[in-house]
Order: sequence, then structure tokens, then C-alpha cells
Amino acid sequence: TIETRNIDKIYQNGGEDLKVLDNINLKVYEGSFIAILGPSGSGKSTLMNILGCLDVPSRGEYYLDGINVLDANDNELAQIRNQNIGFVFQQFNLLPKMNAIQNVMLPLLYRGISEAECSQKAVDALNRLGLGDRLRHRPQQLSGGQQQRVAIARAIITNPNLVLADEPTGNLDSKSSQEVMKIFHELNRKGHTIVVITHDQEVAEEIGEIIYIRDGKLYEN
Amino acid sequence: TIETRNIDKIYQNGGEDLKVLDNINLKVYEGSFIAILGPSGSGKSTLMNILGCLDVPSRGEYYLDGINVLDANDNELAQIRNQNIGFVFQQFNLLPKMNAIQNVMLPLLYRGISEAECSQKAVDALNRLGLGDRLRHRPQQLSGGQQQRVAIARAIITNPNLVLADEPTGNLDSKSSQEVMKIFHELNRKGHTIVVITHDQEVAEEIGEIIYIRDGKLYEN
Ligand SMILES: Nc1ncnc2c1ncn2[C@@H]1O[C@H](COP(=O)(O)OP(=O)(O)OP(=O)(O)O)[C@@H](O)[C@H]1O
Ligand SMILES: Nc1ncnc2c1ncn2[C@@H]1O[C@H](COP(=O)(O)OP(=O)(O)OP(=O)(O)O)[C@@H](O)[C@H]1O
Ligand SMILES: [Mg+2]
Ligand SMILES: [Mg+2]
Repeated sequence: TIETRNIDKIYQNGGEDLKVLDNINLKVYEGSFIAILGPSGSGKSTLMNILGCLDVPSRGEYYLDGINVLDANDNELAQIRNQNIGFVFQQFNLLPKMNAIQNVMLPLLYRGISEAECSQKAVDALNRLGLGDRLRHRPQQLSGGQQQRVAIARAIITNPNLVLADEPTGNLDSKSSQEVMKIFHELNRKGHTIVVITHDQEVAEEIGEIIYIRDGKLYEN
Repeated sequence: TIETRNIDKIYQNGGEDLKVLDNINLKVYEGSFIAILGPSGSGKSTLMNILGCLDVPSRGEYYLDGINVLDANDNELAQIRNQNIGFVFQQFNLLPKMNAIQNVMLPLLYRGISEAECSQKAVDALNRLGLGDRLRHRPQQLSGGQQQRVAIARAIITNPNLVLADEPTGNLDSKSSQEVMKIFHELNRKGHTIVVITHDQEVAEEIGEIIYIRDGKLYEN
């Protein structure tokens, strides 16, 4: 379960304070599937980075499965992230010198799983996403949509309790988008919690539970 | 006018040849507005990079306003690009150490225009794209959609004859997308040639003339 209490995020740019999240109180129960919608620049990625333990709020509290995330140290945070959370970044963040398989198997290698097993699971995940013929391509040898699908494969490879996906279908044609959403629905049916940021109305409608952000404030559906 | 003749693009990865563009014959007349659609990995960005004189084909010829682009040297190519073409990259390619204004004014500085005039034009373009309150933000201080709009402002700042936009609305909410398309329609009404790659059905339908790519081959609408 995700629970935030009175979360603000303020950036300080040379004297000027910019509040981009304003008093966010969000509760997401285990096993739910929610969409976050909002205009460009409204604070979606900023909120997602905090939920993913990649950034800290300026004020407020965040509890992930009862753990007070803001009290945890860096090692504990890395552990929470690697054990619980799969993250699809808006700009992919793939490692440029590694090929598709190597990028996807990385989260499993961190858990100490054997290289042979990691590689097999990575190949399986990439095949599910239609990239069986691009396994040894590095990010700059892949199209935008292919890179996005590698990023999605990496996010789901550890079968995480919580998947946070920031515009996972932004660079994908409708057929590839449907494949990705199918995978998220399958994970959700198995009890995984899925949070998706999207601008795609079709994707939002099929998810059901929608939360809106506008100028850093949350509005429930 | 754009005219390609029998263009192939082949990547050589370790002994294996991968043909990603196959015998492309495309003619785009001055002042037209066309959309290019196709599945992820089908060759859209590869074709666009060749049209934008950023990459060369493995075989075939390319004539831009009658100039045989493949005979031109690097200096001539840079001149053709800077004088004629505005490019919106799929992954923005903004300069990380420069702020929004500096990124947008760069193409004009290359033409030897005074810094004061460049800066004013850049501010105007950014205001048109709804970024008047983010002028001094660097790319990592902007959201995905805001970065995309900076990239669009940079592409149109020189009022180029030819605008090549690779998924210009991929990271934008519907209101921002409509703003961008409005600007492209305005440029097109003034006689500029606009080529847009998109996965967004709504964007493609409003453009009218659609070209499809599948497995590196072109199919006219
Ligand atoms: N340097 C490279 N080496 C080998 N293959 C490459 C290289 N760059 C691109 N490719 C391949 O070329 C094909 C076409 O890529 P391109 O980027 O043109 O696709 P696209 O139609 O733009 O797709 P998307 O909608 O996902 O952006 C892809 O299958 C990709 O894997
Ligand atoms: N380092 C920073 N310094 C200052 N402002 C920032 C910084 N990073 C982001 N911002 C601002 O925070 C706001 C929220 O950004 P965020 O990336 O969360 O938006 P978003 O809702 O994800 O938008 P998009 O749909 O365009 O991706 C934006 O207005 C942006 O300009
Ligand atoms: Mg974002
Ligand atoms: Mg592309």
C-alpha cells in the first residue's frame, strides 16, 4: 500500500521558490490499478519519482507497506526499490553501453541471481514485448519505441509488487501499446499494484480508476 | 521539394546485415503537410534522419529543392540544414547545460544574428508554446512535455521551409498537442512544408495526407 501525507515539493532556483506539488494526500491499496492524468508540467513525474523512492519531498510523509520511507537510509532505500518497485522512466534511462538483454537483466543481477538465469528471464521478457530480434542491440541501435519496450521489460523482470510507469506508451503505436497494457493487466490480475501516468485517453479509460493532477494538486475522479 | 530515389538503409551488426529501409521512393511537394505512420521499429526515424541530412542512405539518391544532397560536403550540408530545415527529434536532443532560451536561440546564432535579436525571438517562440514561466530552466529542470515544446520552439525559430517533426506530441497532453498542431498548420498555410511522424490517430487524421511505413517499405494512403 502507498500512503502519502501532506506532501509538497518545492524547487529553489536562485532565490525563487517553485512549488510543484501542493499538499498531496494519496492512498493506493495493494492490488489496485490506477492512472494519473494531468497537463504537461503539472507534477506527475515529480510525484512518481517520490513514490518510487528516487526523490524526496520538501515536506510531508510517505509510507510504503507501512515503512516510513523518509526515515530509511540510502541502503535501505535501495533495498526497498530493488525488492518492491519496478519503474518505467519517461525518458527510459537505459545504460548506453549495454545491450537490451544486459539492460533488462540488471535488476536481477543486483539480487545475486546467477547470470544464466538472469539472461534467460531477460530473453523471455523481451520476447513478450516483441523484441526477440533485437536482443543484442544497444539503446542507440533501437528505435524510440523499442527502447521504451526494453525499459518496460526491465521494470517487470523482478515481478515487483508495485509497478510505476511514466507514459509507458508515449512512443508506441496502438498495437504495441495494447501489448504493454495487456502485460500490466496480467500483472494486476496476479495482485500487483500498477500506477500509470498517461496522456492517452484510451489507456486511461481502460484502467478505470483515474486521479487528476493540475498545478501540483490532486483531484480524485 | 523532397525527392528520394530507391533509398535503402542497411545496418551492419557483427556480420549480419539488417535492412531497415527498402527501396524508398518518396516525393513531397513544396507547401504540403504529410504524416508518416507505422509500427514501432518500422523505419520512420531512420527515414526522417536521412530527409533531415543527419544520416546517409546505404543506396539511392536524395534531392532537396533540386540539390543532390549526397554529393554535398559537410559544410554544404550544415548550410542546407541551417538554412532550410527545422528538426524536432524524437528524444529532443536539448543541450543540457543551456537553459530554454539559449537552446531555442542557437539556430539563429549560427546565422550570425545579434544575440539580443535571437533572445527576443526565442522568448516569443517559447511564449507561443506556453513556456513563458520556464525561460531560464535547463532541460533537467523541465518536465518531459516541456522539453518537447522547447525542442519544437527551436525547430521553428528560423522559420524553415521544411519542418521535420518526429512524434512532436508523444509527451504532450491533448491541449498542448493541439497548440503544437495549430502552430504547424499556421506555418503550412504560409507555404512551409511540414512532415510529421506520429502514432496519434487524431493528429494523423487532421493532417490529411498519410504515408505508411511497414518493415522499411512505403505505402501511399
Ligand atoms: N545503429 C543501428 N544498428 C542496427 N539497427 C538499428 C540501428 N538503429 C536503428 N536500428 C533498427 O532500425 C529499425 C528502424 O528504426 P527507427 O528508429 O527508424 O524506427 P521507428 O519507425 O522510428 O520506430 P519508433 O516508432 O519506435 O520510434 C529498428 O528496427 C531498429 O532496431
Ligand atoms: N529541477 C527543477 N527545478 C525547477 N523546476 C523543476 C525542476 N524539475 C521539474 N521542475 C518543474 O516541475 C514541474 C513539474 O514537472 P513534472 O516533470 O512533474 O511534470 P509532468 O506532469 O510529468 O509533465 P509532462 O507531462 O510534461 O511530463 C514543471 O513545471 C517543471 O518545470
Ligand atoms: Mg512527466
Ligand atoms: Mg522513431
